[in-house]
Amino acid sequence: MGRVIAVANQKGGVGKTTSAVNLSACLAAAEKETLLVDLDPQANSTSGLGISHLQENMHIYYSLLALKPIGEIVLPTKLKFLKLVPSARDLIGAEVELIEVKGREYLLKSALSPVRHLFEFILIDCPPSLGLLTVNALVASDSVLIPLQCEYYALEGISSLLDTYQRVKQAFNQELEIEGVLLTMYDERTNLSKQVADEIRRYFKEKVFNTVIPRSVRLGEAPGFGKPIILYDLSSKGAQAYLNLAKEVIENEKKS
Amino acid sequence: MGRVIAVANQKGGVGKTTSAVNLSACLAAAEKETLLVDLDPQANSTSGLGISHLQENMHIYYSLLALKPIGEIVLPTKLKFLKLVPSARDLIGAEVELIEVKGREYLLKSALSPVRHLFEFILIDCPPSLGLLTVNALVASDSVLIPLQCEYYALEGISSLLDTYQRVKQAFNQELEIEGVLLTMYDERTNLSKQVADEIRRYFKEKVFNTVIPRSVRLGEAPGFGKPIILYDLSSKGAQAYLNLAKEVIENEKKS
Ligand SMILES: Nc1ncnc2c1ncn2[C@@H]1O[C@H](COP(=O)(O)OP(=O)(O)OP(=O)(O)O)[C@@H](O)[C@H]1O
Ligand SMILES: Nc1ncnc2c1ncn2[C@@H]1O[C@H](COP(=O)(O)OP(=O)(O)OP(=O)(O)O)[C@@H](O)[C@H]1O
Ligand SMILES: [Mg+2]
Ligand SMILES: [Mg+2]
Repeated sequence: MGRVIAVANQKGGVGKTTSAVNLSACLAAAEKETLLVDLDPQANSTSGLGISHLQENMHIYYSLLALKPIGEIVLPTKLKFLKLVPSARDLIGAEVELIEVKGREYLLKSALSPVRHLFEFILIDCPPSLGLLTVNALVASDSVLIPLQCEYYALEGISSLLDTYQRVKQAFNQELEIEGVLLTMYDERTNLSKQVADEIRRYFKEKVFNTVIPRSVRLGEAPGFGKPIILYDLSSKGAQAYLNLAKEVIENEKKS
Repeated sequence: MGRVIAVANQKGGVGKTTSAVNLSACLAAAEKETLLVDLDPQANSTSGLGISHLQENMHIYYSLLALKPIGEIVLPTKLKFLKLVPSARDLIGAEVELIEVKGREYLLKSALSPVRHLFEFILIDCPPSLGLLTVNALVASDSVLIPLQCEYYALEGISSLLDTYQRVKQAFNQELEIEGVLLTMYDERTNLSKQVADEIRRYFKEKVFNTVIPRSVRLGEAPGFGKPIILYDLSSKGAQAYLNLAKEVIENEKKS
């Protein structure tokens, strides 16, 4: 049974999609069967992997409503061991529409259960909110990976995120753990990055990944070509960082 | 009657809060009576202006539910002509709780109507979503200011944002216009910024502000001190840019 990891943080623009796309690509490069689930109506993970046109109704919204089995909407990507469950704008209404549905917190968990055994890692890219979509991701997951930008506002959101994590753990998913806190967009030239990183390490201690993702324009360029960083520029700092992160995640999986 | 401007974009981390805080501070520095409304449960505009502890129930959530008049929760700031309507984490539940309330799209508009005449500019900082809070902001506003990061993923979200803008304009607020599109975190050393900026200008033409906000670490440091950039480092590129933006907004207001 593979490990399901939600990539979540309600603070916007902290590197959730960049981490979900590139970590899943690096796990696939290590020949781990990997599935990336795009649970954000912005569908950035979907375009970040080069998928631009979807067939009508062939995306996650229809699987959440159990209208289409996930096995039918899974797409191949440019990497042999990486598959994608795409998202689309229709998902925008889901946060409100799913409120009335029975067992609304478990919709993703039930949609994923028929395919879980096919993958060693399943990553879920979450939208910037603590609404029903993110709650569904946390209920369906074994652990949550928290990207944290080394900026002041990013620190402020931590306690809300941990409240939601605790609430979901107690009410819906006792097994849920923290996979790790990932420092992103770290700029070694600024004091701001150093100060915020120190504070995050004081707060989360050994839960902070050893790998730190540096600010690197190549990471920002890659989505424009629909490629993860290892296919766009393998020699870049960003690619090396996400390859190291994948090693850490694989090591952690072996230990658990 | 003052001008009400929503600062909105569902893409996360594009500079909504940074623009709302610093534009409102610069308008206040030009001695325009200005009100900043924090409509984001993350309450980043609130802390960005140095407000850390709120009295019990003295924030926007209670005004949306018409339990407390906005006049009672407005707070002074370090700038004489700038006032703040603070936010708090309680607002997280609002997107769902307000669905059942009659006239749910007009809650902010009605809450603001008793104080509109007191201010020349009212800015509303929106959360990274197109849910009921952002819809409330658009219904209450004369115009929307759209911060756009010069990054690839930021381009992708434009059409959803314009769809919501059109929908709100037709259904709830015919007067709603686009105040302008603001290019943020522009890094002149990278092709990525130039390419994305060119594409945004092709798409939005004269709606793009002449002022471009450069990437500047001082803008990221200022919130840690609870100060807008003009009080933290007036000589910085970021401060000069937001002062120029305030001039443009004041000019536009005179013309309309
Ligand atoms: N390490 C990095 N170096 C440089 N740019 C980065 C890095 N990580 C992410 N970016 C860029 O920063 C922007 C924000 O990242 P991303 O979209 O991954 O964040 P997010 O948390 O998924 O945002 P949202 O909250 O909207 O879902 C994107 O344009 C991305 O390309
Ligand atoms: N021009 C700039 N130069 C450098 N850093 C910036 C700039 N503008 C914003 N930032 C920083 O980038 C981060 C994102 O900006 P901000 O929080 O204002 O975006 P937002 O759109 O309000 O995010 P959210 O979607 O979470 O509400 C913050 O840490 C902020 O300090
Ligand atoms: Mg994202
Ligand atoms: Mg914000």
